[in-house]
Amino acid sequence: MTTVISFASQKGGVGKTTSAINLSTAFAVGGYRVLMIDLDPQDSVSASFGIKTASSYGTRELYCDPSTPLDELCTKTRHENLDFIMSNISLMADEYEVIQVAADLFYLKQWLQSEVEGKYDFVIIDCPPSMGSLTVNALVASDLVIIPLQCEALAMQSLKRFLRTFKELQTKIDSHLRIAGILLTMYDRQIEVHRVISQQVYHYLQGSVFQTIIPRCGEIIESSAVGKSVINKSISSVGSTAYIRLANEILDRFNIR
Amino acid sequence: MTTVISFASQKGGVGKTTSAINLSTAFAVGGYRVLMIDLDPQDSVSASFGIKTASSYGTRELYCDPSTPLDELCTKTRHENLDFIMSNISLMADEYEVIQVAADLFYLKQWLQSEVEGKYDFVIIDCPPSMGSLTVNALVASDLVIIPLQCEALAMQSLKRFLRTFKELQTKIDSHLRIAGILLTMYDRQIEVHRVISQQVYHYLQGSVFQTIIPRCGEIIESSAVGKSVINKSISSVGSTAYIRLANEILDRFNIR
Ligand SMILES: Nc1ncnc2c1ncn2[C@@H]1O[C@H](COP(=O)(O)OP(=O)(O)OP(=O)(O)O)[C@@H](O)[C@H]1O
Ligand SMILES: Nc1ncnc2c1ncn2[C@@H]1O[C@H](COP(=O)(O)OP(=O)(O)OP(=O)(O)O)[C@@H](O)[C@H]1O
Ligand SMILES: [Mg+2]
Ligand SMILES: [Mg+2]
Repeated sequence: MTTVISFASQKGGVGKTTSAINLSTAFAVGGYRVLMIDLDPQDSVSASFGIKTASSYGTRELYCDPSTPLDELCTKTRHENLDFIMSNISLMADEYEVIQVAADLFYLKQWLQSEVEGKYDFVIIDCPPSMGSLTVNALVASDLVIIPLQCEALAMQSLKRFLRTFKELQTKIDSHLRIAGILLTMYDRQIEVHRVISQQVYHYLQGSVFQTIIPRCGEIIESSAVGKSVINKSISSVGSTAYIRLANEILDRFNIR
Repeated sequence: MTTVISFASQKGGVGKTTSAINLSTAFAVGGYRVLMIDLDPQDSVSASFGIKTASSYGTRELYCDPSTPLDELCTKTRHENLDFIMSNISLMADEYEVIQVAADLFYLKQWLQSEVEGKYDFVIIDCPPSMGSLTVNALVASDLVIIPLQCEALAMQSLKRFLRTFKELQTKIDSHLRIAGILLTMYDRQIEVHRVISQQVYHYLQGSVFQTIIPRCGEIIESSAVGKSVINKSISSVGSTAYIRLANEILDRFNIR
């Protein structure tokens, strides 16, 4: 049984990539086999793992040359339990080609079912900051959709729009779509706006907010600068502890253990 | 003579909207007539000005019903010198329709020349966090392209990719495209990564970095939460002072006064 998790948000810079990297690492360290997929043309995942050489295969082949075997699509990381499919759609022409195929919103779901099901315990997808066809591919393919939220006004406004669009997708595309929860990220309890907005989120969305809150954490910025997850670089930091707690909360809350 | 300025970056959450809002306000307070255009489906500009009611006209009509008169497209702000065109492409169907028209990469440039030239001193465009057709429309239409940069590793990696794509645009679409400069935002000199990355940027990009640096500033978070620019809410804050200094640097550096 493979559980597919997506980190999605139209708002930029809210911790989608950071959360995807660190949750993947937490599961890999915990003994689960994890495949990450980077759907963001920015290619942040490889930078986060300190991988500088562009792989010859990745997201482009997943969409445009599906006969490429899975183990050729994957790039290895320093963890034996963690592989990832690099976002190699850096040229505008590649991106354009991929988006044509992704217009079939069920493409990724079908590919995962036929190529990946059973080979990994988790598939974790990092999405670009948009609501375009690649993000919708990820939402439709996911068992759990996690929405990182920075507790600031513009991110809150963007979340409201995202939830409206999500409802549109549920009625028009796939009624099984479900949000697993909202994850508060970069939280600084000394900033009043953060306290006020987090209270609003709990008040309006109660059960769909993860109990685990990811605090603002300097070691996260440092670890990303040296191409490591914060779990690898500073295991006792508040950031690392929070992501390990999140992994456990997900295992418990969704009976995955 | 109307000067068109775009804030563009594929990286999310680096201060594109915050910079567009505050530079617009700085120019308006200084007596210049300013038109903002929000090309981001997230509609962050209206939230930043505290405008809650969706306007019936905006970016959608600019692209899909160009016979709509300019003054009907505009939403007024509390400044008499500052109007904006709201991003009213919140439904997926609207976004899809606009993107079809924006496939003509010179569309916005031609619309500005025929409808806006001479009516405002500045047009300031807020872009979405992507390198899609709406962003390219803005780049092609701009006299000055400003790239906000957060001094963290993932933003730096994304900047490198953005500059590569920009070169592709210069050779394939429009050789006149020029970057006015890179604007360091949310800078916190107590964070070592911020100091190291800002040094790298100065070293590699010298003349194309604005002297003005926008520091991390709590009042910016607060002002956005109450729907005001930081210049309106806390004129003496470090954030407000920095954006006023940026306005002056732009006027001097590009002989606009
Ligand atoms: N808890 C945290 N504390 C401090 N900094 C953080 C934290 N989480 C993420 N960051 C930093 O904030 C920046 C934005 O995070 P990240 O790139 O993961 O967001 P994103 O949503 O993936 O952005 P994009 O929308 O561009 O894909 C990065 O520089 C990252 O290192
Ligand atoms: N100098 C600053 N100091 C502190 N916070 C800031 C600063 N500039 C912007 N912010 C806050 O950081 C968040 C991201 O800024 P903003 O939304 O302007 O970035 P953006 O690049 O427009 O994001 P997106 O990619 O989603 O469009 C906002 O909540 C904003 O209030
Ligand atoms: Mg990301
Ligand atoms: Mg923005």
